[in-house]
Amino acid sequence: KIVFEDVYKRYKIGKVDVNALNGISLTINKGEFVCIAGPSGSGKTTLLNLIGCLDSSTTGNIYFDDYNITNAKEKVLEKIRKEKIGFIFQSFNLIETLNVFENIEYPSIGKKVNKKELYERIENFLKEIEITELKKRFPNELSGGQKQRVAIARAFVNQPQIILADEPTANLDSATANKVISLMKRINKEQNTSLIFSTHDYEIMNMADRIIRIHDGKVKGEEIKNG
Amino acid sequence: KIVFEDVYKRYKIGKVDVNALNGISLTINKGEFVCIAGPSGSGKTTLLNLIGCLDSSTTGNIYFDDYNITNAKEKVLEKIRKEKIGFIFQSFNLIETLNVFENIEYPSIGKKVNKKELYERIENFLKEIEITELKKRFPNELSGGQKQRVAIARAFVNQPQIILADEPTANLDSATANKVISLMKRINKEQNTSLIFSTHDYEIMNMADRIIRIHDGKVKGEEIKNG
Ligand SMILES: Nc1ncnc2c1ncn2[C@@H]1O[C@H](COP(=O)(O)OP(=O)(O)OP(=O)(O)O)[C@@H](O)[C@H]1O
Ligand SMILES: Nc1ncnc2c1ncn2[C@@H]1O[C@H](COP(=O)(O)OP(=O)(O)OP(=O)(O)O)[C@@H](O)[C@H]1O
Ligand SMILES: [Mg+2]
Ligand SMILES: [Mg+2]
Repeated sequence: KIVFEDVYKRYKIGKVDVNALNGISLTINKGEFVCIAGPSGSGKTTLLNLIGCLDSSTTGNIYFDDYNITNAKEKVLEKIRKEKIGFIFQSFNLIETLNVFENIEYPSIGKKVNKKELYERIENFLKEIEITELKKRFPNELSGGQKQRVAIARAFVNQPQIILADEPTANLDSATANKVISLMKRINKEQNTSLIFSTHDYEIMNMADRIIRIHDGKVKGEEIKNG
Repeated sequence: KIVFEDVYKRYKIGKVDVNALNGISLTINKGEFVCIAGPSGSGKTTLLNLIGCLDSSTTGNIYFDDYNITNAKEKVLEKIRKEKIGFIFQSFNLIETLNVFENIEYPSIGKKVNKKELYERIENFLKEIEITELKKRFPNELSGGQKQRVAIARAFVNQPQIILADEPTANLDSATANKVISLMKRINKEQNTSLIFSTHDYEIMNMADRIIRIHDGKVKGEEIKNG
């Protein structure tokens, strides 16, 4: 469960203050599929970065599973990121020196996992999102949408509590996007994984439980989809 | 005018050949607005890279304004790129050490242009796509969609003959995308600038004169929109 209490994220550019987040209060419950929608520059990536403990607020409080993480130490934040959250970034962030399989395996490095089960899980994801034949390739040998699907598989393979995805289908054609989103929705229901996505894609929004609309760093509205 | 005659682009990965382009023949006429549509991995970026003289075919011939550029020297290709083509890349390719204004100005560096007219043109683009207040920012101080719009303005400001755009609205919300595409369409008509876009966006496809559908590196169909 995620709670934001009047959160501001302010950047200083020269003498000007830019409020990327401008007094955000919200609650996201475990197992929910929430879409964050809004125009370019409205604060979606910033919001996801704060939920994901990748950045901190300027003011306001953030709670993760009832624990106040607003001023938590980096070690605490890192533990949450590694153990509880899977990320799909707007720019994919694949590691150029690792192949597809190794990129997907990477979040599990250092964890006590059953290797056989892990590799089976990876193979299943590769197959479901149709990138099995790409598994030995390196990121510079992939198309944009292929990289995006690798980033998607990597986010899920560690079975996190929460998936944070920043425009996860922006580079995918409609048929591929539908396959990917259906897979995600199924994981959401079977494993009670929370999905928090920013998106401009109406088809994703239609699949969500709830849409939170933001504009100029504020929540402007909310819509329950499957109540 | 662009002509492809049975063009193949083949990569070798280990012992395996991958045909990114698999026998493409096509003609694109001056002033046309053409969309290249197809699923992820179908060859769109590869095709755009060859049209844009950023890469070369494995086999087959490519003509630019009736000149065979298939085996042209790098100096010739560079001249075409600098003087005739504006690019909007899938990953934006902004220069991190230049601010927004400088990034947009950059393609004009070294050309004999009237500075006053150039700066006026830049200011007009900034205003039309609503990024005026961002002009002193650096790329790491921008959202994904803001970067995309900077890349768009940069492509147009030099008044090229052809704009090549690889999914130019992938990171934009619908309203912003419509503004941008309307601007592009207007330039297409007023200046007879050819627009060659890859896209998954049906609204862009609807605005094009023609859609070329590719799949597994082959042309699979074509649709005249505004005949
Ligand atoms: N540098 C490369 N080395 C090896 N294979 C490549 C390379 N670039 C592209 N490919 C392969 O060629 C095919 C076409 O790639 P391309 O980037 O043109 O696809 P695309 O249609 O742009 O896809 P997307 O919609 O995902 O961006 C893909 O299967 C891709 O994996
Ligand atoms: N590092 C930064 N420094 C300064 N300003 C920033 C920074 N990151 C974001 N901003 C600004 O904060 C605002 C919100 O940015 P954010 O990236 O969250 O938007 P977004 O909703 O994700 O947009 P998009 O849909 O274009 O990706 C924007 O105006 C942006 O320019
Ligand atoms: Mg963003
Ligand atoms: Mg591509």
